[in-house]
Amino acid sequence: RTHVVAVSNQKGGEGKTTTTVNLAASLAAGEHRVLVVDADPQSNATSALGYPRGAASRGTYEVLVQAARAADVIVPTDLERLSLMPATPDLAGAEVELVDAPQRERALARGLAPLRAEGTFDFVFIDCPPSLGLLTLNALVAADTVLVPMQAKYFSLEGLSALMGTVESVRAHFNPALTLEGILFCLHDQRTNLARQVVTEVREHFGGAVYDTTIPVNIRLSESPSFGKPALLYDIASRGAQAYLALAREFLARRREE
Amino acid sequence: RTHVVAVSNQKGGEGKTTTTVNLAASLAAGEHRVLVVDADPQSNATSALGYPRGAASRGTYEVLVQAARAADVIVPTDLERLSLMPATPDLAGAEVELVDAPQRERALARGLAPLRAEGTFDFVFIDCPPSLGLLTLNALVAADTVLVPMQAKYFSLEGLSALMGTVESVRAHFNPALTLEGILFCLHDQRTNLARQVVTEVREHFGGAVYDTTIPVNIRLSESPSFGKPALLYDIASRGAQAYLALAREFLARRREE
Ligand SMILES: Nc1ncnc2c1ncn2[C@@H]1O[C@H](COP(=O)(O)OP(=O)(O)OP(=O)(O)O)[C@@H](O)[C@H]1O
Ligand SMILES: Nc1ncnc2c1ncn2[C@@H]1O[C@H](COP(=O)(O)OP(=O)(O)OP(=O)(O)O)[C@@H](O)[C@H]1O
Ligand SMILES: [Mg+2]
Ligand SMILES: [Mg+2]
Repeated sequence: RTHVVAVSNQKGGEGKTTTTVNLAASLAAGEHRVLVVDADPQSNATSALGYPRGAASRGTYEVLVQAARAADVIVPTDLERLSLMPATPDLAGAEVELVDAPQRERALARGLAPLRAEGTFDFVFIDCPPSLGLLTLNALVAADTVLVPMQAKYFSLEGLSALMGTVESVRAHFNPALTLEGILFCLHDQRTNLARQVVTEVREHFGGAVYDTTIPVNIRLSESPSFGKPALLYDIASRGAQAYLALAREFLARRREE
Repeated sequence: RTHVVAVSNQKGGEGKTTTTVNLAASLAAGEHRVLVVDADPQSNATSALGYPRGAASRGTYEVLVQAARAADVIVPTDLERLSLMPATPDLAGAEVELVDAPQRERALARGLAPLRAEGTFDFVFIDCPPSLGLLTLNALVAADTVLVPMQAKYFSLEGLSALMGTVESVRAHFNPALTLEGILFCLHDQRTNLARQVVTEVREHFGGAVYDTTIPVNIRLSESPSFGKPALLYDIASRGAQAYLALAREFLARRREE
């Protein structure tokens, strides 16, 4: 059964793309068939997986706005079991173009339905933009769960409650089955008081939803997208690559408990 | 004469809000009359200046969508010469509500026009969301210049060219007078090779537009919003507060050369 995860946080720079790319890669390296759907017009996940600006001609935009077949726009990556539905520059116009479409929040769910039916992938990860607009809404409606990367900082804490409000609203109106996959602390420097306070507060409120794995600040994670590769292909020994491999193990262990 | 600066970068988490709040505060501490316009529905600048979620009842939304008078929604902050036009939760709906309005990209320019006419402020800084949507467009059309905070990282470099493309488009269609105030490296760790490479590339392309001042990673800058204060009121001796004071001096020196 295909398990679809929206990676979302409307706060900017919390590690959504880095988590999408590296968690997906870690699962693919572990022999799971994984698809990354880049739903962000910035197309950072797309370049991080080897398709810099202009390299991909079709992708999420065509699926959302032109009802293109997902299988026709999905491309390979340097990892055998990791595939990509690219973001292209046209995607910047998708929110406007979808506004008047019937069931405009289900466009991505419709696009991914054949993949679910064919069981092509074990996991699909959708990289969302830093907003709660129509692209993020489509991801939350298409997904089984939402994974929230966040920093242990004050604005991140403020953003978390706004995001959970949106998730509740999506459950109420569009996707009652949507649940929280987990909350992941990224770019994490646990030596600071602020970080400890934020982690404590989030764990108090969300309990076991918060992953034990945290992702430390590690330069390899910001370097690897410039080579179009996930960190485990660029420097598997790095703390960053190892942290996402550990996250993948924790992610899988939790899924087995479901 | 009122000088209006849009603080913009569609890439998330590059230091827009931290720069808006702390540069504005540094100028206000130096006896300039400064207004921060929070144009981001996340309302991070608003809480960073002492108005946590719910505290402000009216603000940028009313000016944009209801043609409210700017002077009627502007509120004070803990700094005598620093004022705030708050973001409120309604602002999340502004982009949708503005879509069919006549001259929808000029709503903020119209709202700020009386302030310019009355010369109430020396400087206005507009905090933008991480997107190139209608709110950012309104800021770029209302502004004299755009200041771009960015990190010295790979995705930030990709984002810079997309942003400059948008600026060119705004100059061509809506605001021919818009110029680049400057590019500011934020959350800057100059010890890494990646950082040095990105700085070199950006300086090569943008020359003197890049500030000599860079803002280092400093925990005080992520802590101070939790106290509703700019860093110079929270810990003026901190590297973060000192860096923004230095930026303010460089900002003013450049303005005098104009
Ligand atoms: N653990 C880490 N260590 C070092 N750098 C990191 C780490 N995680 C992410 N980065 C870098 O920090 C920046 C922000 O991360 P990223 O782009 O993944 O966040 P995001 O939430 O996807 O941002 P946006 O809101 O713009 O989509 C990027 O330049 C990325 O390469
Ligand atoms: N120099 C710094 N040192 C330490 N923390 C910082 C620094 N600059 C910003 N921060 C923190 O890093 C995070 C990102 O910064 P900020 O929110 O200002 O970026 P932004 O570009 O406004 O983000 P968004 O795209 O979501 O609007 C925030 O939690 C902020 O408090
Ligand atoms: Mg991203
Ligand atoms: Mg901000």
